[in-house]
Amino acid sequence: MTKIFAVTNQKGGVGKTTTCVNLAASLVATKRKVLLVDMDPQGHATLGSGIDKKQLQASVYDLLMGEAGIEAVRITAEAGGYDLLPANVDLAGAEVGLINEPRRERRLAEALESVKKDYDFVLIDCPPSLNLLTINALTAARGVLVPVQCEYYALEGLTSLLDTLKRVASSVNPGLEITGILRTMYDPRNSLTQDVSNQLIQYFERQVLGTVIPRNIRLAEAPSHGMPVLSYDPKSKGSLAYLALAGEILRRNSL
Amino acid sequence: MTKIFAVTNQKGGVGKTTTCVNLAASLVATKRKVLLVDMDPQGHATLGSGIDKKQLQASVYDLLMGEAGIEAVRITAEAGGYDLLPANVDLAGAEVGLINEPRRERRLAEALESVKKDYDFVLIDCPPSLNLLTINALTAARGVLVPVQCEYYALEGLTSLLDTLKRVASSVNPGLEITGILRTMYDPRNSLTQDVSNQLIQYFERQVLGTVIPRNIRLAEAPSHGMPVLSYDPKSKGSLAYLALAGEILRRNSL
Ligand SMILES: Nc1ncnc2c1ncn2[C@@H]1O[C@H](COP(=O)(O)OP(=O)(O)OP(=O)(O)O)[C@@H](O)[C@H]1O
Ligand SMILES: Nc1ncnc2c1ncn2[C@@H]1O[C@H](COP(=O)(O)OP(=O)(O)OP(=O)(O)O)[C@@H](O)[C@H]1O
Ligand SMILES: [Mg+2]
Ligand SMILES: [Mg+2]
Repeated sequence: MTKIFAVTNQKGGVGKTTTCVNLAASLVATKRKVLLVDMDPQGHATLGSGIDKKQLQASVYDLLMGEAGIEAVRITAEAGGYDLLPANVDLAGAEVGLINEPRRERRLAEALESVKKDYDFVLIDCPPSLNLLTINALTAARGVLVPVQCEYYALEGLTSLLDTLKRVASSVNPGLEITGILRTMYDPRNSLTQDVSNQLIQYFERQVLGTVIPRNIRLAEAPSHGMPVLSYDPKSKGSLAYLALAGEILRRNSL
Repeated sequence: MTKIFAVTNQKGGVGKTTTCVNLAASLVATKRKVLLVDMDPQGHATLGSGIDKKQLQASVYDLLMGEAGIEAVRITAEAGGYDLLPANVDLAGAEVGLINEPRRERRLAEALESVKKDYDFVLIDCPPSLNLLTINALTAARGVLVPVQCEYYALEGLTSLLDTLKRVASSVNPGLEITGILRTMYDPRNSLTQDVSNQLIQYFERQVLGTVIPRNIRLAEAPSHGMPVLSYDPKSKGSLAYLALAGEILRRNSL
């Protein structure tokens, strides 16, 4: 059964895209088939996978607007070894473009129906917002992976994210649940990180993933080379952390 | 003449809110009168100023929707010594709420008309998006302050920001120009930071501000105490950097 995860947090800059690209590549390294969906008009998951977003024949925007089928949009990201539904700035027009469309929150879910059986995992990178693009991701997903930088603003923002998850679960997607809270850019030497981490564990208990992603400059360098860190610097702390994350996700889903 | 700056970058987590709260407090320290406008439904500039966003009588949302006047919304943020137009999650409803309204991008500009003469500076904190809330901020502003973390995704995102600025300047706000590019979370020891910084200087030349905000944990700790870093730890590197920024902004505006 295909596992579809939305990787989301409306707080900006917490490591959503970095997690999508590197977890996708790490799951491929364990011989799983993976589709990465870029639902952010910034198109950073597309860029970080080595794809030139200005050269796209078709993108997620065309898919959501019903102007292209999934076969026309789907490409292979050579660097990571996974398939990709790429995005570019056109996607910013989807919110207004779909405003009067019926079932507008289900566009992605319906588009994925015909291909999801080809994959073990589908990861969806979300923009830093609780807008229609994120709602589409939450409606298509079974689980939600929430990257959290262990700082005050990122912790505080979880309340509105949880409210949104409850709303989506009680309306369009009853099966939706939290796959895990992922601590990112973790710096064990500083007490703020530890305080926030302790608060996460107190509140979310077992939902907090054991794997912690450390702050590691290789993770910030890899995107400029258009590849996941596993290809850029396989022995780096960043690579090892995302491989460990893939292992934990597999274990937690008894795979 | 009141200087109105939009502090914006659709890339998430680059230090927009941290810059707004701490530049506002630093300008107050130089005896200027400052109004801070929170245009982000996350309400982090409100929280970072020590205001409980759940207890607001009225917020920026009511102002944009025409349901409250600016006097009912404006409050004083004791900790920083500046006035604030606070925000909470209601603001997320403004984009859809204003969809069919005429002059919907000018709502903030018109609301500020009656009070802007009370201030030397108005700073507007933007959400990590190029949506109607950011367009309202860009329409109300004379200048744009762009915080940039010196990393690949943040650098890459500047192209769509520049496109948006050009569009706004050629339509609703002809006077809009870049006040400055602010390098944030700057870590001089790492070569990626230096590479990106050099690219910024090459492209933007004099628009890149001389003041650089270093990575400093005190800046991340201060918000959990509901105050600018100038009140939390006045001798920290973060405080000194934002005071220096206030000085540079004053010099560049011959004040
Ligand atoms: N563990 C890490 N160590 C060091 N740098 C990191 C780490 N994770 C992410 N980064 C860097 O931090 C920045 C923010 O990460 P990223 O862009 O993945 O976050 P995001 O949540 O997707 O942001 P947005 O909200 O804009 O979509 C990027 O420059 C990225 O390269
Ligand atoms: N110079 C700095 N040194 C250390 N930490 C910083 C610095 N500037 C900001 N931070 C921290 O980094 C995180 C991101 O900063 P901030 O929230 O201000 O960015 P933002 O651009 O407003 O994010 P968003 O896109 O979500 O609105 C916060 O936890 C903040 O406390
Ligand atoms: Mg991202
Ligand atoms: Mg912010």
